[in-house]
Amino acid sequence: KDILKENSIIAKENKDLLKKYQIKSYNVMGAIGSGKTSLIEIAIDALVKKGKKVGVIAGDVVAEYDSNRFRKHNCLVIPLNTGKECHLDAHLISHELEDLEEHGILQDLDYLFMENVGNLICPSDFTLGEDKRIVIVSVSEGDDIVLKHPIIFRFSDICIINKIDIAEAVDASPEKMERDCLSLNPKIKTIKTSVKKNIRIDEWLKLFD
Amino acid sequence: KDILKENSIIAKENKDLLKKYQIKSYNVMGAIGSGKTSLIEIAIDALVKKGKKVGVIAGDVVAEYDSNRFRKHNCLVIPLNTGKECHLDAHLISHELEDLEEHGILQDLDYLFMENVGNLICPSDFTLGEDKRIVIVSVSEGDDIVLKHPIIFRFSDICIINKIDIAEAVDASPEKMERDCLSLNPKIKTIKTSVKKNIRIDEWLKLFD
Ligand SMILES: Nc1nc2c(ncn2[C@@H]2O[C@H](COP(=O)(O)OP(=O)(O)OP(=O)(O)O)[C@@H](O)[C@H]2O)c(=O)[nH]1
Ligand SMILES: Nc1nc2c(ncn2[C@@H]2O[C@H](COP(=O)(O)OP(=O)(O)OP(=O)(O)O)[C@@H](O)[C@H]2O)c(=O)[nH]1
Ligand SMILES: [Mg+2]
Ligand SMILES: [Mg+2]
Ligand SMILES: [Zn+2]
Ligand SMILES: [Zn+2]
Repeated sequence: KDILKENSIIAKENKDLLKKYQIKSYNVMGAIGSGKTSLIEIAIDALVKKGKKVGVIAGDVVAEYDSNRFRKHNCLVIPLNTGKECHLDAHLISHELEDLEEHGILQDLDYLFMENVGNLICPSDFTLGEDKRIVIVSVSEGDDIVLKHPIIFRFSDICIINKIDIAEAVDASPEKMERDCLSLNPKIKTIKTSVKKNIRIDEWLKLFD
Repeated sequence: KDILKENSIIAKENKDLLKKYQIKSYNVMGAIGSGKTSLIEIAIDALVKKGKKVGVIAGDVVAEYDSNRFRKHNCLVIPLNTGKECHLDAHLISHELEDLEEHGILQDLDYLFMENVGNLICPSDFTLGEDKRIVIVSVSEGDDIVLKHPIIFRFSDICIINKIDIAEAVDASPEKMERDCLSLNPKIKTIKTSVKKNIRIDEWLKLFD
């Protein structure tokens, strides 16, 4: 489709721009409420502690809920109201990147996180120019969620299976979810985490070394 | 937009067709894994027990996961592969209804459930011809989920806040979610349920009396 072709052209431009300034970038996708913001917040804190400069583009449907959470951290926050858009696209991102470059801010960044709209369908079609694609699901969505949405897992580099502390309470098997990820995409890296109980958060952080 | 105008025209035709045969219909929307299929299954069983004829249109991204769950019940199952569609639309539904009418099956139904794609953004724009719009969210999505997606709650008749049995485990307040629904839409009917612990399932079933 023309829209997708157009998007990949702009995504390539975004990627080149980020590479020019040696910025590591992450497209963080996932189901609604799976823990995207929580995990990004944790990554930001750890990177800032190591003296890194971090930016985050926060896709909020309305208002600035996630942007406001990111603002509590020592990072650059770029709010993006997505409204009726059910996915971020390269065009939206390119505007923000060009703005930041003009203001001389982009050049300073070491890391850029982009929190996508909560959706396991559309974001797979629209790359943004990221280095790594992360998809975050949680056990509470049901452990058939991976096989129910094969495309996004096939086209992601990393899958986080979050909220494993409540796996029993929702009758879900994180191991099944992990197996399903690998069956769809043998090259995907999986981590079973709990933000609440601090399980494998160190492995999450290792992704950004 | 033309697409939306076109959709409402077809939705009206669907509505008229369902009214012609006195079929009560429900557009069941909600977040991924919030409990849509589980709650519809429970409704089907109760209605079948009362001698009603029930049909369900199951929107599955791929394969027939939800359709296969519905097949275990004594109802008519219409599988619908939505693929990259992030919402059901009136056009898809009209095809199914016309098919059923031609085969003399539609006429027999008393109830029709339509399980929409897991998505809190796009389905609000696309009515299907339903009598009632139900949106199902669960506490595990975070209790800011309602205010984060105002449109779908403004345009729904009923909101189910599910999985209240794990509210504490995910630090969410079902009461806040309920208040937020009513603040956006004073006329919305809310029920705080747990499928797992059988909380207020009787109230869920009362909706279909
Ligand atoms: N029990 C438990 N709850 C968690 C965990 N991680 C996140 N949560 C809760 O899940 C809810 C959603 O977390 P967020 O970080 O806002 O998730 P999100 O994916 O950014 O949500 P959206 O941007 O709205 O799609 C919050 O109430 C968190 O407290 C976990 O590991 N265990
Ligand atoms: N703890 C708990 N788990 C629940 C409850 N209701 C549903 N679940 C679990 O939540 C998961 C998803 O339930 P489904 O009925 O498949 O949800 P859905 O909205 O149809 O999911 P999709 O169609 O994939 O978007 C399953 O693993 C259920 O066992 C509840 O009230 N409490
Ligand atoms: Mg978020
Ligand atoms: Mg379902
Ligand atoms: Zn979409
Ligand atoms: Zn959409």
